[in-house]
Amino acid sequence: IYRPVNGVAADKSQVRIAILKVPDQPGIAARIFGALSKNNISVDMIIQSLEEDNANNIAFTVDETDLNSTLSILEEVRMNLGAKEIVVDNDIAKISIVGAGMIDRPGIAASMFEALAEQNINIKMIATSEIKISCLVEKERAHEAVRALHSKFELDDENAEADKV
Amino acid sequence: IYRPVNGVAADKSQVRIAILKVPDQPGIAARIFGALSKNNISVDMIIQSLEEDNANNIAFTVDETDLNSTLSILEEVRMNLGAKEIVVDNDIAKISIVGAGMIDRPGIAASMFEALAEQNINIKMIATSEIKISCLVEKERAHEAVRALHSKFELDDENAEADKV
Ligand SMILES: C[C@@H](O)[C@H](N)C(=O)O
Ligand SMILES: C[C@@H](O)[C@H](N)C(=O)O
Repeated sequence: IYRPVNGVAADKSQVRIAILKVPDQPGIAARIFGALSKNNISVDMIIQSLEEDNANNIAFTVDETDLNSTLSILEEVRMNLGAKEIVVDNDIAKISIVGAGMIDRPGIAASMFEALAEQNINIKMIATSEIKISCLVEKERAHEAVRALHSKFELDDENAEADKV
Repeated sequence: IYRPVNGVAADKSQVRIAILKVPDQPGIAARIFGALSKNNISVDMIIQSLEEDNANNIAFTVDETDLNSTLSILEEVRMNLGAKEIVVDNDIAKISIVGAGMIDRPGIAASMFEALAEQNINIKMIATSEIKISCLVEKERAHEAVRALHSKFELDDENAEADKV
């Protein structure tokens, strides 16, 4: 059976960090992530949306074990850039749907968001690619989110089979 | 030779649309993208970063041929949600680096941002996944961006070979 979505994943080991009101000019993202990579900090998601008044926010996720080192590196960058502040959200679970068939399927992201909405789960952050759509939700909602997505994308019976093994 | 990045892509056929100051509560993303998908609008990137004062912005890209229909659908949603406004940026090129080996490689995103910074190219938007990092830049910088990335990730000689064929 062809399924556009063939799996759901939940990752509760990450923390979201954002540097607010960085100047929206060339070289800024390079400095931030250059500093992190020089210090061997592995970054998972990086999200930057629209600018406002010539400034922007850049949010990213790292493993929670890297929180303290990330914050000290980032504080130095923040001072050098004159960015407003650094904010941390450690109440996040990264919920992802994965599939080869998602590209050019307008309804897949909408269905994911609907599944979460039906459980009254708030979506804190969104990033998409052709084979993966990820949403950040509160940690304690992760299990429900996964169940709702298994159900929405009809992955339940497969899971029942797997559980019996 | 193992290369973490094996390709660079540029897409100049999209437009970025954002709906600003939507209420940050369950069901909002579902309504927006439900309305678009009901009308068969194919969405490529969806980006939502951190909330501010219980509201958020949601930005997404569609093919430029879908701009007008997207705007009329979105305006109706905007009114129903009481969202502040809709903004359009049609001066965008989506520049992506693709590779199987990018996961757990802290420096790849930083290198991409550095390549663009070295050409004084401003990064308008960022979204990442394990196999793809995408940045939106001004349309007229697309060609330079691709060249800079080919060079940074040493994909130049392969391209020279391909051109000779
Ligand atoms: C905000 C940040 O992305 C900046 N526009 C840059 O190009 O580095
Ligand atoms: C802003 C939007 O993503 C909202 N938080 C929702 O869950 O739908």
